[in-house]
Amino acid sequence: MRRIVAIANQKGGVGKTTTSINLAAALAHIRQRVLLLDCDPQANASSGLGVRPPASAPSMYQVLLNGAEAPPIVQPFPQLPLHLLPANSQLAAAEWELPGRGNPEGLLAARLAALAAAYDYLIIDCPPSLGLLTVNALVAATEVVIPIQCEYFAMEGLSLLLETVRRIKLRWNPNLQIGGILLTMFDRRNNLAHQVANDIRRHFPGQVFHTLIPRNVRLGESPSHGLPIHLYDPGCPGAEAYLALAGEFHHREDSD
Amino acid sequence: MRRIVAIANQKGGVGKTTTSINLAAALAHIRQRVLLLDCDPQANASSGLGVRPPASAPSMYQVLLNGAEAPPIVQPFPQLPLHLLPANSQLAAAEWELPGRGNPEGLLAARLAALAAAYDYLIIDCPPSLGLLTVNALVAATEVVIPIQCEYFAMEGLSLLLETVRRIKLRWNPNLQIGGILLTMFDRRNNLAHQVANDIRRHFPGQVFHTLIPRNVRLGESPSHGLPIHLYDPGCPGAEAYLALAGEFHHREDSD
Ligand SMILES: Nc1ncnc2c1ncn2[C@@H]1O[C@H](COP(=O)(O)OP(=O)(O)OP(=O)(O)O)[C@@H](O)[C@H]1O
Ligand SMILES: Nc1ncnc2c1ncn2[C@@H]1O[C@H](COP(=O)(O)OP(=O)(O)OP(=O)(O)O)[C@@H](O)[C@H]1O
Ligand SMILES: [Mg+2]
Ligand SMILES: [Mg+2]
Repeated sequence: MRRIVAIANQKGGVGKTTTSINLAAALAHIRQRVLLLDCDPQANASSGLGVRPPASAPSMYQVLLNGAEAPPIVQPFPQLPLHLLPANSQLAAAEWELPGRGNPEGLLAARLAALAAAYDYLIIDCPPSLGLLTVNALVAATEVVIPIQCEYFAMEGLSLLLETVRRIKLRWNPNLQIGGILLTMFDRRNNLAHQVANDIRRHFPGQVFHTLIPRNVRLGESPSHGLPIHLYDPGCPGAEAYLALAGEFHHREDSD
Repeated sequence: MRRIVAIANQKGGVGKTTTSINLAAALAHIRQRVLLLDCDPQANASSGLGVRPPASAPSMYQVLLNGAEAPPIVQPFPQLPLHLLPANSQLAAAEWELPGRGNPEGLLAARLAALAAAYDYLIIDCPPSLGLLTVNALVAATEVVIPIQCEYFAMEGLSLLLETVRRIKLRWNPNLQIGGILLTMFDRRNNLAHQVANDIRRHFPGQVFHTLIPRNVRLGESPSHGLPIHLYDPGCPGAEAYLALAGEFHHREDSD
């Protein structure tokens, strides 16, 4: 069963891009065919893998807005079955050009129908907002993974995001499931982190991944080398956590 | 000279809200009359001070969209000359309702003309995007303060933000200055942080605040108590840093 996974949370800086890159790479490491789609005009998922299409080159913008003939898919590491559909800053224009099209919410879903066949997993990195780019990802997705920092503001935005997911499921995408809530940048020396983690597990029983992503400085360094964490520093806590997450994610019962 | 300060950066989670709340409170602590405006639909600046207007109550949304008669300004702490114009999730609708108005970019500036007279500083917390809410803040502002984490992705987004500021200055707001780049969540044990900080200082000489905001767990805790840092834990590194920032900010030569 092909899985299209949106990594979304309108709260900024919670680890969406870090999770998109490293979950995608870890799934490729366990021999899954993976396509990572960069749906954020900041294009951090692209640059974090060393891919920076110049402003005039084809990228996610063309695929969304004019269904580019051959989508500009790259394979950054020959030894990994990880493909990337990169973005650049042109994508920022999509937020106000999309409303002028018929079915502006469903454009990505329509484009993915042709692309998805070649992959086991499609992972979509979303911007920190609930605008049309995130809506497109949620309409196209079979599930949404919600990275969340164990900080006070984390809980505030979660109900708004879950409400948006419910509305999208009702109106455009009845298949959309909650893939799981992922606790990121977890610092076990910090009391607040434990309190928030317990709160989240209590509020959303059975929906929080067992794998916790620890705060690990190597995860902040790896994008500056254009490498996913398990190629940058295979033995570090960050690499182990994302490989564990890929295992948990891949072996989850679909009926969950 | 009244100063209207937008705290902006489309990169998520860099400390915009933490800086808005704590710079505003620290300026009030040194007896400046301060109005904090929450322009982010996440409403973290409001909830971080314990203020949560229900969805139906007047808030920033009404002020922007229909110039509410008496703006719903509150003073969360009687002992501090800190006023707050709070937001709630209704503000999310503004991003798509504003384009239908005449001069959608200049609505906040028009509303502030009447409000600003009573204050020395107006501090505007922005969402993690360069959409119409952030544009409104930049059009209304006399200066923009850019919080930036000393991480790899930090530099990527900075040129896009500075380009946006330049365009806004040309088209709508010739008074808009760069108030300064603020290095936040600085962890002096982390090599990458030092590298990025040096890079930023080299690329933007004279525009980076001398005050560095350290990573300090108390800054993550204070919003859960609805208190600015200098009321929550007056002696902690976070409180000292924001008081130092207020001092540097207030005594900066205007001609800088
Ligand atoms: N587990 C971690 N440990 C340490 N640093 C991390 C971790 N996860 C992410 N980071 C760093 O924290 C910052 C924010 O992470 P990231 O950019 O992935 O968040 P995001 O949610 O994608 O942000 P945005 O909302 O801007 O899209 C980045 O600089 C990243 O390198
Ligand atoms: N110096 C600091 N030390 C430790 N934690 C911090 C610091 N500054 C901010 N934080 C915490 O980091 C998280 C992100 O900060 P904050 O919410 O202020 O960023 P933001 O840029 O406003 O995010 P958004 O892009 O979602 O608006 C929050 O949980 C906050 O409490
Ligand atoms: Mg991101
Ligand atoms: Mg904020």
